[in-house]
Amino acid sequence: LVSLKGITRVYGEGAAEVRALDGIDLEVRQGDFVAFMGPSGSGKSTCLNVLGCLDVPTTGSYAFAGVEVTDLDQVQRALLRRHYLGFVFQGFNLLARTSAVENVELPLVYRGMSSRERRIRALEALDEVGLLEWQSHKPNELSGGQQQRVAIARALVSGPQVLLADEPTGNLDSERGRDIMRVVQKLNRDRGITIVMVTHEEEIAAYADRTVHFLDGRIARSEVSKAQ
Amino acid sequence: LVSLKGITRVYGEGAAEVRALDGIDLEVRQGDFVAFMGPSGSGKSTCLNVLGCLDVPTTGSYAFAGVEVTDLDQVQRALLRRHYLGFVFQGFNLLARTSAVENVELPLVYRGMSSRERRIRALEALDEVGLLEWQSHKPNELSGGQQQRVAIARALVSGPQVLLADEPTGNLDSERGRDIMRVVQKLNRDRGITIVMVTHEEEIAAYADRTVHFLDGRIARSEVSKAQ
Ligand SMILES: Nc1ncnc2c1ncn2[C@@H]1O[C@H](COP(=O)(O)OP(=O)(O)OP(=O)(O)O)[C@@H](O)[C@H]1O
Ligand SMILES: Nc1ncnc2c1ncn2[C@@H]1O[C@H](COP(=O)(O)OP(=O)(O)OP(=O)(O)O)[C@@H](O)[C@H]1O
Ligand SMILES: [Mg+2]
Ligand SMILES: [Mg+2]
Repeated sequence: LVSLKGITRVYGEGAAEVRALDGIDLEVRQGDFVAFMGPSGSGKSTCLNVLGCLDVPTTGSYAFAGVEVTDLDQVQRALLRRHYLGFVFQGFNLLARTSAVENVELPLVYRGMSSRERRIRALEALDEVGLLEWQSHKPNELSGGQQQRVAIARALVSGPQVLLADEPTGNLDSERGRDIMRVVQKLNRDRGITIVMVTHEEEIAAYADRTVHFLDGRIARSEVSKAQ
Repeated sequence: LVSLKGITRVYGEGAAEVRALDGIDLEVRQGDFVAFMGPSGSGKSTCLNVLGCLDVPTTGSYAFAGVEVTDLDQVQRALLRRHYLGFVFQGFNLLARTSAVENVELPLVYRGMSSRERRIRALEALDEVGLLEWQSHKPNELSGGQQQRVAIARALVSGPQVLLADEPTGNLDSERGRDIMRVVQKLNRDRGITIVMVTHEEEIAAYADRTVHFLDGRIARSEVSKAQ
């Protein structure tokens, strides 16, 4: 489904150059569940952003479902994202002035769904992450972990084919983190959703089928998960 | 040093009422290192904000160094904060348009320090969290974990008497999280800085002397750390 070849992402020039990605080769098949781990600053979010068509690589090839994404323009990438992808951002990126349920409904607006249908689906997604009671709260009326769960619900509500999640349990206590991971794992097993998840917690990475380890903008090694 | 008695923090009214803190009694002595743990939404950040004079309780008493904080006005609370406290926010709260070093210098501006002295101290603080090379980067040119470390450096740069940290390692890989915890523990042991830290990771809470467990806006229990 996804094939990265020789991907680099370079910021700045000369002495100030930062090679956020420095030669990435990666294959992800439909229905895979992959975890990205690695030190702070090693390129995990940058790689996820390239996969999510939110960032364009400096060099290299990115094929998604046979389409060469680096050949697409910004409009075409936006359409691809909207159609296939759900994204949980490291910083959540919720709209500050709108309620939790309206934040979660947002991806459905593009699908030409009725407002009644959008509301039902958004409430179901919030229920799945334990936040049904909080649906009318704005982000600043929610705890850090509650905001993170709203971001997760929003990424899932449109039933995407691919879920890209950047540290989705970073602000959650262990029990809640496990609840979310069971939801995510079930989506992968029952509905074949492809998942790429950045995490720095080994117990969370263990829910994936394999873990790719980043170091200094490269992939240092890959490990298959033991416990299933 | 710090004494909370019967603290509540209530949002909304009637059926929509949220009791974020529902009767908190807590004593923290000078030089203590306390961890707050508990489920998402249980009141940890709210309690830390009350301690940090960033939020005013609905009822109850908060005595800081013998001063009744609930009797102070907003200006007096701001002065108290500036003088005694360093704060690491759950969402970092960095200034988006300024560089890492300028963000870290900010607390020192209030101390009437020369700009040369501020710069030296800010660079030392950044060095302590492993970010000296990144001092000129703006927040959007930094990874999530790097932004978190800038927030930590900023909280420490003015040598506060009390450090309040809301999930300071939530975006850091385990090794970097341990580095930060060693810095923090050293400040507590060598310089007697009082530390209250929210975390949801047991290995991080283990650096504290004791852990206070929150549940539904109350303190459910308190545990002394074993390993020292
Ligand atoms: N402005 C507000 N209006 C209504 N409820 C609020 C408001 N701010 C916070 N809350 C609620 O207060 C409760 C406690 O929030 P708090 O941020 O202290 O939790 P927390 O323990 O830090 O959670 P987390 O681990 O998710 O960060 C939450 O249920 C939250 O939704
Ligand atoms: N606009 C930019 N200009 C310069 N450097 C950048 C920019 N954006 C990101 N970087 C750098 O690229 C590197 C990789 O960043 P990335 O966000 O992918 O790391 P990460 O693995 O997600 O880290 P973390 O675990 O801390 O979230 C970092 O060193 C970061 O400072
Ligand atoms: Mg990241
Ligand atoms: Mg919190």
